[in-house]
Amino acid sequence: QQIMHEVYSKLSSIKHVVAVLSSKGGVGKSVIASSIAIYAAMHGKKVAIFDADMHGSSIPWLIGLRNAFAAISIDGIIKPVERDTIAVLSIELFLKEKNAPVVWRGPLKTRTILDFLSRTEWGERDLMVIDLPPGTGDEALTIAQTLKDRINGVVLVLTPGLMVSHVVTKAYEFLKMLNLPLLGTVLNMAYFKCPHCGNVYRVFGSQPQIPNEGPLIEIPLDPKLAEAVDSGQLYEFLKASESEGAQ
Amino acid sequence: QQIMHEVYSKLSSIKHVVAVLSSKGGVGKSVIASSIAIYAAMHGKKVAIFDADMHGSSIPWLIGLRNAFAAISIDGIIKPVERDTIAVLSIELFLKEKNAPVVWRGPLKTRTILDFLSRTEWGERDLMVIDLPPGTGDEALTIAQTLKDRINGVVLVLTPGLMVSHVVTKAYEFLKMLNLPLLGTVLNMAYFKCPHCGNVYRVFGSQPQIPNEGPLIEIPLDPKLAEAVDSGQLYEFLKASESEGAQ
Ligand SMILES: Nc1ncnc2c1ncn2[C@@H]1O[C@H](COP(=O)(O)OP(=O)(O)O)[C@@H](O)[C@H]1O
Ligand SMILES: Nc1ncnc2c1ncn2[C@@H]1O[C@H](COP(=O)(O)OP(=O)(O)O)[C@@H](O)[C@H]1O
Ligand SMILES: [Zn+2]
Repeated sequence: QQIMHEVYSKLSSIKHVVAVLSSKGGVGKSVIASSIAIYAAMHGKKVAIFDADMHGSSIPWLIGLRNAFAAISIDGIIKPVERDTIAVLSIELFLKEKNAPVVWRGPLKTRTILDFLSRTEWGERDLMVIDLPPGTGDEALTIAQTLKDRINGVVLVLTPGLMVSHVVTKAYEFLKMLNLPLLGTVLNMAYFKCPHCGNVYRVFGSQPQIPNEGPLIEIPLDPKLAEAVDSGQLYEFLKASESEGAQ
Repeated sequence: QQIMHEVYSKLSSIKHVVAVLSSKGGVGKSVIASSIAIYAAMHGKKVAIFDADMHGSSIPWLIGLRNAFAAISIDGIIKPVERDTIAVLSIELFLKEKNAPVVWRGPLKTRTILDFLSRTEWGERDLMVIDLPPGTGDEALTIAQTLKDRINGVVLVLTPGLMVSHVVTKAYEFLKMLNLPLLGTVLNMAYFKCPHCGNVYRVFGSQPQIPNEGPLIEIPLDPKLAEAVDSGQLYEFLKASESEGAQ
């Protein structure tokens, strides 16, 4: 189909494509996706990050571009917004009123994702990171079906707790169904270490029970990370604590 | 339209309808929705809970029905699964393989929600709680448009942090757009109190900045609640700690 051809040609100058997925919301997908992009940029890579979450797009906020606007030229070409060597595209960058909800049904979300992928000039990039919304619906399906030959790997994100493991196991099954390679799993908010007395608590419950393919990276629940996110300073936070580097 | 008529007739024996919404995932919507239903049942009310989250349905797990199955009779009538005085309906109750992902696009999700609402025999109920998935997409839109004259109020759930506030403000706008009344807001995981030294930490960042209409209820990040959820013992946990009662 014509649009697939356009998508592949627009992505032809991107070396690697990684998607960040979880069937569960609020586990830290956007923070992890942004951290991967920022970390790669800190190591001299040219990066693109595509926010496929139409209803809760947080990528511009996390990259420090919360008040930026993307533009579409009269011939329909979309230019992403850049910060250092990271090019960002998100529906949020097109909202005049940043608090406005995107109240769209599936077909419109799908068409917008295909529009974004087929009309954006990303330029030369070493890596593209795709942040997916929670669930295995229109967005994840469209990205998986459109980019199945381009996605090099998927990072799965979850938090502790058996109920969350149950829901995130569905994401593993989704990857198998669509033949997408799993790069590794991030167990986020794995524990909280009291800064005062040093006691460690698994605040969200048991260790996950998930099909354990590839590396498992644990990230603690860290109030300093939350503060950095609050103030849109994730970039600065990661620079200062090189060790936190998610991937 | 014919289906609207069927929906209203199936809900005619339900006194109040409350929806639980957040444009952000993982904030505790399912835990709050289940807690409201369990709390009402503990006080002698007849309750129904409808899980409109197709991709991450956790309600059967939370009500202690994770291995239960719902049935459809040959004339197409759906009977919810009951525990005490709570009737539960969720896509999860129809999955033979409970780990299977529901990989559906918007139109199929919409049709399933309308099917569930127009064919389920709820019986006499004092209260119906509707758990919505994150976002302002097909599910929230279908429920809001179909039940706009039946929904008595919406409970909004969020966690601390300015980025989450930004995304959840979109849910407030959504309620205004659709003229749905706001009952109150639950600030979940508001703080963590170290069981050992008593220090209190706002692990997710700043107090939310949201349009503050109606009461704001704060619930702490509580490892005991997470453990109860893990083992499907939310019912027992709430009974034991009457004080925790969410609403
Ligand atoms: N390890 C962590 N420690 C503290 N806060 C975190 C951590 N990871 C994520 N957060 C916070 O949790 C919230 C949800 O993260 P987000 O990346 O938006 O999740 P998702 O994209 O899965 O919905 C954000 O407010 C973020 O600041
Ligand atoms: N106050 C709390 N303290 C500890 N854990 C909580 C609390 N509220 C929710 N959780 C845990 O957080 C996770 C997400 O909750 P859930 O209700 O599934 O969120 P949502 O429905 O918004 O995606 C679950 O594992 C649940 O056990
Ligand atoms: Zn302590």
